[in-house]
Amino acid sequence: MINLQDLTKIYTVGLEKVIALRQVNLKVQAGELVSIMGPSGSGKSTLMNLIGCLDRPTAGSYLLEGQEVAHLEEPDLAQVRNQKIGFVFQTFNLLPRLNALRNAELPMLYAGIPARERRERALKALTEVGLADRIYHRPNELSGGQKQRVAIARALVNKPALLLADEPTGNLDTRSGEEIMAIFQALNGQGVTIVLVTHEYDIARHAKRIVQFRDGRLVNDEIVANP
Amino acid sequence: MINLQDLTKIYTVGLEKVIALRQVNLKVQAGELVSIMGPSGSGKSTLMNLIGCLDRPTAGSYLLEGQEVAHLEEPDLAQVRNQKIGFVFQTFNLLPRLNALRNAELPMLYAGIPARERRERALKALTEVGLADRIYHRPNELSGGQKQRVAIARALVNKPALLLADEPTGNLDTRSGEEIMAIFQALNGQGVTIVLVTHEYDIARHAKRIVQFRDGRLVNDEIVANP
Ligand SMILES: Nc1ncnc2c1ncn2[C@@H]1O[C@H](COP(=O)(O)OP(=O)(O)OP(=O)(O)O)[C@@H](O)[C@H]1O
Ligand SMILES: Nc1ncnc2c1ncn2[C@@H]1O[C@H](COP(=O)(O)OP(=O)(O)OP(=O)(O)O)[C@@H](O)[C@H]1O
Ligand SMILES: [Mg+2]
Ligand SMILES: [Mg+2]
Repeated sequence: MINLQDLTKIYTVGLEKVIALRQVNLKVQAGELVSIMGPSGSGKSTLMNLIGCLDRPTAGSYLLEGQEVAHLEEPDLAQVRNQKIGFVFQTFNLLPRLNALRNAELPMLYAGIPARERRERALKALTEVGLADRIYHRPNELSGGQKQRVAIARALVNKPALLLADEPTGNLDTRSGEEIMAIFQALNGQGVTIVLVTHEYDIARHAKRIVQFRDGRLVNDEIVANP
Repeated sequence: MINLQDLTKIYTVGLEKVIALRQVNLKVQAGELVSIMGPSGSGKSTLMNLIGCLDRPTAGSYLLEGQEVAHLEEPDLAQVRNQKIGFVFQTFNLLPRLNALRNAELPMLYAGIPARERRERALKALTEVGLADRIYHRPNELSGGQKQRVAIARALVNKPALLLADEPTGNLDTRSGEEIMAIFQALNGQGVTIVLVTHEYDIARHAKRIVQFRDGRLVNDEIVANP
């Protein structure tokens, strides 16, 4: 499903170069559930942005379902994103003027889904994450963990083949976090490929495989017993 | 230091009323270190906003260092905030057009501190949280945990008597989170009163007292052995 070879990302800030990812080699098979861990600043969100086609690498190759996407431009990137990928952002990225329901419906607008079905699917996803009684609240009328759960619901509504979740439980109490992981495991059971970044080992262990980053490099990649 | 009596906060969304806090009674002595825990949506950030004088209660009283602040208006509230309180927000609230250094200097501008001292203090705080090599990066050029650490540095620069930290380690790997807690414990050792919201028990246990919220109510308040 995902095949990264020598993937490199260098940011430029003024005269300074930040090597956010260095020659990352990573394969994820369709249907896997993989956790990504590593210190703050080690390149995890950068990796997720590249896998999610939100940004392009400086060097290296990225095959998504066998298609080379490293050199795609918008709007081809946008099409890949909307059709195949659901993304839960580390900082939620909700639209402030839309309520929870409208935020959750957004990916379906791009996919041309009709209004009635958008509403039904968004309601279902928001109910699943425990927000049925908050659907008309706008982001600034929601708690941190509620915003995070709207971001999760939004990532699910297009029934993506690949779900990318960057710290999806970072603002959730332990029990809400476990409820989200149960949703993810159920989706994975239905064949959705999931890559999730987390700094909490109890969350990471839900996956069968944990990949570790440090200073932009992939430094460890192991199968975990008893997820 | 903090004396909340029957503190109540009700939000109105359209025709709906959300009782975010119900008759909360809480005392925090000067020099204490208190952790606040509870499910997503249970009222923790609302409580922090009231204690931090960023919002006013619907009912009840709030004595801060013996002064009734529940009915203060801006700019008196702003003066209390700037002089006494450092706040780490759950969603960081950095200014997107300022780099890390300028974001960290911001509270000192309001306090009338001269430019050279602002820069020195901001540099020191950013170095302490491990961001010396990121001071010229703007928020969108920082990782999630780096943004969080800028928000922490910013809360410290005015040497507040009261530090309020809402999920300060929610985006940090375990080790960076422990480094932040070491900073907080050192400050507490110097007499700074600290109230911190967290959903991770390993972080909460650094405090000697853990207060639990549920559905807007304070439901448990106990001393913790061996922090
Ligand atoms: N401005 C607002 N208008 C309406 N409702 C609000 C507003 N802010 C918060 N709420 C609601 O008040 C309740 C408490 O919110 P609060 O942010 O205090 O929760 P929290 O304990 O910090 O949650 P989390 O752990 O998810 O951050 C939530 O149910 C939320 O939907
Ligand atoms: N747009 C950018 N411009 C310049 N540098 C950047 C940019 N985005 C990220 N960086 C830098 O690249 C490095 C990797 O960032 P990234 O966001 O991938 O880290 P991360 O592993 O997700 O960290 P965290 O756990 O704190 O979220 C960091 O050192 C960061 O400062
Ligand atoms: Mg990140
Ligand atoms: Mg909160």
